[in-house]
Amino acid sequence: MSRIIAVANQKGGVGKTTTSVNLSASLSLSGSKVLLIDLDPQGNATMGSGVNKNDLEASIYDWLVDGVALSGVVHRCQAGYEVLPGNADLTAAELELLRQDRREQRLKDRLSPDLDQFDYVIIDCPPSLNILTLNALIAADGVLIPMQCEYYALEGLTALLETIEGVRERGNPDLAIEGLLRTMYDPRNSLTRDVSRQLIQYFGDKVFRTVIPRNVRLAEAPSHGLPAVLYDRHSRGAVAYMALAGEIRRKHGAT
Amino acid sequence: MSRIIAVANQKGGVGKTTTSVNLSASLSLSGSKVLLIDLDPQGNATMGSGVNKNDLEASIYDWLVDGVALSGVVHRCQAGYEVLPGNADLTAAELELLRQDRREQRLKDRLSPDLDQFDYVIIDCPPSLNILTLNALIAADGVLIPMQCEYYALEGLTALLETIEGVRERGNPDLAIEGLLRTMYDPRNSLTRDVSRQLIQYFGDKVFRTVIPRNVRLAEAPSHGLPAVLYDRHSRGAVAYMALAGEIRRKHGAT
Ligand SMILES: Nc1ncnc2c1ncn2[C@@H]1O[C@H](COP(=O)(O)OP(=O)(O)OP(=O)(O)O)[C@@H](O)[C@H]1O
Ligand SMILES: Nc1ncnc2c1ncn2[C@@H]1O[C@H](COP(=O)(O)OP(=O)(O)OP(=O)(O)O)[C@@H](O)[C@H]1O
Ligand SMILES: [Mg+2]
Ligand SMILES: [Mg+2]
Repeated sequence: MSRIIAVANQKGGVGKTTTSVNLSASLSLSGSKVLLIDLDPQGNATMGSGVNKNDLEASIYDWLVDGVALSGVVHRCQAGYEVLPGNADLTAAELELLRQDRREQRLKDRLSPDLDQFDYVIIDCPPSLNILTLNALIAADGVLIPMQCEYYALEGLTALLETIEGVRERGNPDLAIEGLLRTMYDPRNSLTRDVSRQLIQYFGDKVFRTVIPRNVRLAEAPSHGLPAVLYDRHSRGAVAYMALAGEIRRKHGAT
Repeated sequence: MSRIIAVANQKGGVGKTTTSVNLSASLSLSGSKVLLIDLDPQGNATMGSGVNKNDLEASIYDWLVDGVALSGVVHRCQAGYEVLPGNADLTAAELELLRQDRREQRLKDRLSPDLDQFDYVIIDCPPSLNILTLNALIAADGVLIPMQCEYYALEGLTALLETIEGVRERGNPDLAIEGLLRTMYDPRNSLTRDVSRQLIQYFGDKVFRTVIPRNVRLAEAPSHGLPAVLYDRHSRGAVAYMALAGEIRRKHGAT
């Protein structure tokens, strides 16, 4: 049974891509078959996985809009997971989807024939609650919410939770919250500790025990086209993402 | 003569809102008449200016789409600038604009009757190259590009510069680059220094001399509904934004 996890938060720069790439790599290195879908026109998860978004024969646009087979678009990455690469063509896909019927279900429909090949499908979402993110939420079993422990990120949670509630009513009643992941966590910073305390107060065990520290190796790894778990596997950032993968596998019975 | 500055970068979390709010406050405290426009459905610039986005009688939607007069929507803030508040209704405005004819010119058209009341109009853009950001670029005299000195932000510059070039061809030939602003700058971090060197190499004097340091007071101020230049005017973050306001005023002859 495969599990589809959307990594989403409309607040920008909270660690969606860093989480998607390093979680995919960590799950893959511990034996799971993983597909990483880059649903952001910025194409960061693609570049961060070592695939050049500007030099693709086929991209997620061809698969999502034109119906090209998955096997004709994916790239296998050094850490062993497959990536469905994205680039600026996704902006055109957004406008194209707005014109169609079942426009929110498109990703779910396109995924179903290939789903049984993977244990996990990880979807990196853009910083917006647009039709692309809605497609990810309709297709997903769970939503992983990366959270910088700062005011604007906390303030934006309400809108995200309302959108998730709306998706449950409109097409995906079983959409669960996989968890809230504290990222770029700096324990010396009282604002960070304060927001973290509020998260645990409101969300309890929906907050992952694993906390991702601020660690420069996580920011350096993408320029080498590698996840941190390969670029510097003993770094605090890499170790934290391996721990996150373990926490997720235990939740769903390791696959 | 008023100057319209769009603060834009599709990369999320690079400091667009923090720059918009603190630059508006700094220009206002040094005597300029300033309008801050919140064009992001997240409504962060609105909250960061002390206006409750969830309790508005009228928002930017009413002004932009329904043609309500500016004086009926703006709020005067403690630092003296006016804010045109935004909230999630902007997502509906986006879909509404896509249906209209002069859809990219709407903001420019709506601004022109009130422009002579202000020395500066600062537009906080969402983390996307969508119809809202396009409206800001069509209306603007200059684009201020906040830049975190990290790989994904550097990598995303090409797409942003191509969009700016497209806007010059399609409707705003005089659109200038106000400057690239290095934000959350940590000089101890070799990745930051490295990316900063590349920015100066490619963009020369288009890179602002003023550098905004990473400073926790900038992240704390929004939870008090205040710009940092009021919350803690002697902090390194506040001083840097006052210096940026000075650099911009000198460029255009202080107004
Ligand atoms: N734990 C961390 N420690 C240090 N740097 C980090 C960490 N996580 C992410 N970063 C860096 O912070 C920046 C933002 O992270 P990232 O791009 O993953 O966020 P995002 O939510 O995907 O952004 P966007 O909203 O643009 O999609 C990147 O430059 C990344 O390399
Ligand atoms: N110089 C700085 N030092 C420390 N923290 C900062 C600094 N600038 C911004 N921040 C914090 O970093 C986070 C991101 O900044 P901000 O929200 O202004 O970026 P943005 O580009 O507007 O994000 P979005 O893409 O979501 O609109 C916020 O929590 C903010 O408080
Ligand atoms: Mg991202
Ligand atoms: Mg912002």
